[in-house]
Amino acid sequence: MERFLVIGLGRFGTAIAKELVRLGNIVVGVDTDAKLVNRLADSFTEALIADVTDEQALRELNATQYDAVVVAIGSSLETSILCILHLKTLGVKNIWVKAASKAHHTILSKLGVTRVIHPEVEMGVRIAQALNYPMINQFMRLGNGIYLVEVEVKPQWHNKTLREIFSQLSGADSVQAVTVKRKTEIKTVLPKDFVLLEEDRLVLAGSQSALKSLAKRWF
Amino acid sequence: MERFLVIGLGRFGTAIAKELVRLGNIVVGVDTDAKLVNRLADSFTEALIADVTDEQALRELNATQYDAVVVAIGSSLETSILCILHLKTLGVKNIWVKAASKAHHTILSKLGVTRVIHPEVEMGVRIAQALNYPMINQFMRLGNGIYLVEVEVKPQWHNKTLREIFSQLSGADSVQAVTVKRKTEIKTVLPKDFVLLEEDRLVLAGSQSALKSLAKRWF
Ligand SMILES: Nc1ncnc2c1ncn2[C@@H]1O[C@H](COP(=O)(O)OP(=O)(O)OP(=O)(O)O)[C@@H](O)[C@H]1O
Ligand SMILES: Nc1ncnc2c1ncn2[C@@H]1O[C@H](COP(=O)(O)OP(=O)(O)OP(=O)(O)O)[C@@H](O)[C@H]1O
Repeated sequence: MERFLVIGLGRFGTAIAKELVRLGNIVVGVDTDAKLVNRLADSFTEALIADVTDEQALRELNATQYDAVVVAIGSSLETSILCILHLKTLGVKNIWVKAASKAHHTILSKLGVTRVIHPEVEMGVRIAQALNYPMINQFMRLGNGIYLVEVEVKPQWHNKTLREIFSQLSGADSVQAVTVKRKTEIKTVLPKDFVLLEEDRLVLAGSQSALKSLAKRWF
Repeated sequence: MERFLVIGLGRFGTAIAKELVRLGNIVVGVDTDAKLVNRLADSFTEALIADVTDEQALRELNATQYDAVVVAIGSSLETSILCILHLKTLGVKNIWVKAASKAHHTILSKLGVTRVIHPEVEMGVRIAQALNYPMINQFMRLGNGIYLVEVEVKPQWHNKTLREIFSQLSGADSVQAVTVKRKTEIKTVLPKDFVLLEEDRLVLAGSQSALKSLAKRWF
């Protein structure tokens, strides 16, 4: 069981803290807003009121005992930076921080943190990709321009073989069917005459350009 | 080439608009903040100053000509809701909207939009999962509790066969190796004596509980 300290209980910090609790971890949440802390008291292992720009308050939180410390303070650059400075002085090693701008990101990197997150920007990019490729439900980037994508199985593909489906889509030769999830089973051996059923989930792999040309012909 | 209208050019809206441009689409950005619009004028096909709570201004934007309209206004519930109301009156069908709270989400659903997004919450959940499973780089949910995960290939696995690796990890029998990406190649046929090399990326599939028990023994 791991222990996490989450500083700043806005939408982003609270979502992290709640999900870490759901995954079975010990989570202590900290914020200066007493009303907020009281409201969230039952959602975490512990919820504490503290001003993290005060080094003494951070020392009392015993921040080095945690597997990771998350700092999710967005609207005040000064607060976020001071907090990180104090955590580093106390010897905290694993720090994940929200950044609100490129300038904020640069300062955080110079101070030395484990990971900088821009929630709005990272989600914005994902949403744009979902708008641009409506037939792709989710994807994984595997490096060297190779992607795994999970695609909508169109009704006209039901009870058709992979050979039939791929022959309709020219340019498909550089895309491979990787796996089909059928109910609770994962099928990894996919011969050309494998037949797709209605509730199947199909995962393909290929280069970005091959998948793009496939996507344009998809709909 | 598709056409998108992005209303509200904060961090989230701007990230969507820029990524849609990068993917080769026509993108028109709209905001009431003239300074912001001027700064972003070269990043989009067009950047316009307008107050979207004014139905006449929206009518002049010809919002129905777009494949989708994104409304990325977070801090004013009233502005977001009025904008959606006008878009629906004008007959816009495909509307994706940022929500800032559960109450906001409920109202948007009642008005009838295509998709509601909580960028901070959705990113918060992803970050918590990355903190909880440090060995998993990315994942896909395939339904029925089945996941695809891309995992770190540990140095002690280099030049070892899949048989050797999986025998070290008990409980691994219910997890399947789905694909290995090696440089620009995707290997989908993975016999037990397949040897992993240093820069390989390994993708596994299994139920959440099987992957969880594997993860705990991983490190
Ligand atoms: N000095 C401080 N010590 C502890 N908590 C603080 C301090 N300053 C601000 N906070 C808290 O951090 C939380 C998040 O801060 P803020 O509102 O700046 O972030 P945000 O990025 O706008 O939030 P969201 O995650 O909702 O987008 C708030 O609940 C605030 O009370
Ligand atoms: N009536 C309006 N018409 C057009 N644009 C507007 C209107 N009201 C607000 N905006 C713009 O919407 C943008 C985003 O709004 P807001 O700051 O409320 O969202 P946010 O969710 O806090 O942003 P972020 O994406 O940075 O988290 C701002 O740039 C603002 O100028």
